[in-house]
Amino acid sequence: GPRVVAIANQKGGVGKTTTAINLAAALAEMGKAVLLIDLDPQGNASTGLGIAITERTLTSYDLLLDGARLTDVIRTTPIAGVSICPATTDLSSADIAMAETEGRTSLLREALDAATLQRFDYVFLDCPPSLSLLTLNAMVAAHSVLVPLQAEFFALEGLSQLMLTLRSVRESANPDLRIEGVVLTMYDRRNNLAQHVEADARETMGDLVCRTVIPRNVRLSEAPSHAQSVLTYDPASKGSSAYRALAREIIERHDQS
Amino acid sequence: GPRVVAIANQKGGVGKTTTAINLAAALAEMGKAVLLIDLDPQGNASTGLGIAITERTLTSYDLLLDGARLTDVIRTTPIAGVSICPATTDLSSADIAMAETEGRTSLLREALDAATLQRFDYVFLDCPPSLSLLTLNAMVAAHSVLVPLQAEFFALEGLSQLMLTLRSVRESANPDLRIEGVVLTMYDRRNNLAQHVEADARETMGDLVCRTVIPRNVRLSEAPSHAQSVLTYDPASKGSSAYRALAREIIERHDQS
Ligand SMILES: Nc1ncnc2c1ncn2[C@@H]1O[C@H](COP(=O)(O)OP(=O)(O)OP(=O)(O)O)[C@@H](O)[C@H]1O
Ligand SMILES: Nc1ncnc2c1ncn2[C@@H]1O[C@H](COP(=O)(O)OP(=O)(O)OP(=O)(O)O)[C@@H](O)[C@H]1O
Ligand SMILES: [Mg+2]
Ligand SMILES: [Mg+2]
Repeated sequence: GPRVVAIANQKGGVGKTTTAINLAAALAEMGKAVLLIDLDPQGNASTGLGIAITERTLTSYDLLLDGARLTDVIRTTPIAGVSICPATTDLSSADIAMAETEGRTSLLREALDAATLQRFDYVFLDCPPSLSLLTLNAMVAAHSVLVPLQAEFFALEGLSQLMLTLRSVRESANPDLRIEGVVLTMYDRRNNLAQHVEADARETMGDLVCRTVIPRNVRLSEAPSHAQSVLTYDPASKGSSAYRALAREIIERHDQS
Repeated sequence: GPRVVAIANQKGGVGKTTTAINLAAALAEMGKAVLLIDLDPQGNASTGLGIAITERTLTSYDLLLDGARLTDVIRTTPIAGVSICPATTDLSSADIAMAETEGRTSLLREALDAATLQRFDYVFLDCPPSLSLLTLNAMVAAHSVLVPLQAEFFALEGLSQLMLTLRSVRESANPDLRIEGVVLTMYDRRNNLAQHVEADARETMGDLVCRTVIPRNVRLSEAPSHAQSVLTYDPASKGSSAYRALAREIIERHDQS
């Protein structure tokens, strides 16, 4: 079956959705089949992949709480090789609804039926900016967690809390949960603070920090308004080459593990 | 009593905490007394104001759920005129704990006792990046909401959902809730997308969009690692002059309303 990777960091605006969309597109470009599950009530991954609100009839909310079948929620996107379970703002009531449900952190794991997932190589779970039940569900369902880390002071502060949460999920519900990697995002080489954050991250996390660093590149923030990944919006951009390099690095890590 | 302003936007990383800290410092520089209540489990506002983890004995969690008195939770910060109710990661379990409590969206409003607040001119509520019970508590307790809006596509998408939530809070629990303003953040004039977002926001929100625009300025992201506001870290920076201008604009708006 596929490798299920949660893309998570409770710090907001660090590049989770941008990484989910563009890494999925880069893997698809290399012939992999990728399913993206949008677990963020903002639905940014769904919008960035061109799914209009009116087309989001069955969503991640239905998958988690209304017994919808995975195969019915999955839909194609304009990117060949990338499919999605879309999200709407309904998902913002999921946390409270799940708080009152038995087995509330394994609802997603149970919804991901192996037969439907057979045809995918990767499943990405785009998480909201919190350590809520939605993110915990993703961590329980995943084989590994990819952590986008913005090269900023506040972002570094949250990393140790995220690692503590991963450890407690590993001990309580998902003993096989690994760290896929920590990927530096919005990196500006001219900025001292960014260099400090990188040095700090590599010192504390070692080889878990990906070799590939995603630079700050305006083409990445423009692409979603055209419902494209950066790979087709501006194939020669620094953003495109960075996510292609990250895709190769992820495949290499996957093959080794 | 003071004007209570929630600084909210469910989109992550748009400058909520940066605005809370630096606007508070700019108002204090003008002689106002400001209380900042950190409602984000990340505790970024507490860290940015130099409150070490070991010094956060009583926190916003205790205020909301353990019956701690506001006067006991408030502590001073290194910035004259700025006090804080600090937060720790304990707050991340607040949502689930509040979900099971009677009157769960007015816990903060009830904890803000008027006698203690008398000595302040402004109370800022720094919200987490979600429309969770913590943010709803802030909207129920506040007179108005200040919305930092990053000049980016995904950030604009969330604005209408935020406005819907404000309307439903106004209808259900807080009829006087107003919009203090929408303030554009991390604005880069050379960037087409930013200009589009500004034009779009001014067209849909009109005068609610503040005249003051906060430019992208690396000094703003460096200041918190020195536990200073940008006003003392680099008083002559673009970030400092922008937040001073925003403070003057807020005072002007307050005087008119
Ligand atoms: N490398 C980059 N260069 C420039 N802009 C970027 C880059 N990565 C992301 N962005 C932009 O920064 C903003 C934040 O990124 P994104 O929305 O992907 O983060 P997120 O972690 O998913 O946010 P949230 O916490 O709200 O879910 C977006 O407007 C996005 O377009
Ligand atoms: N005008 C600016 N120029 C440059 N950097 C900025 C600016 N405003 C904020 N930042 C930086 O951008 C990052 C996001 O800002 P901040 O943490 O204040 O956003 P937030 O909305 O509070 O995030 P969260 O949703 O996680 O609470 C921080 O690292 C901050 O230092
Ligand atoms: Mg996102
Ligand atoms: Mg914040």
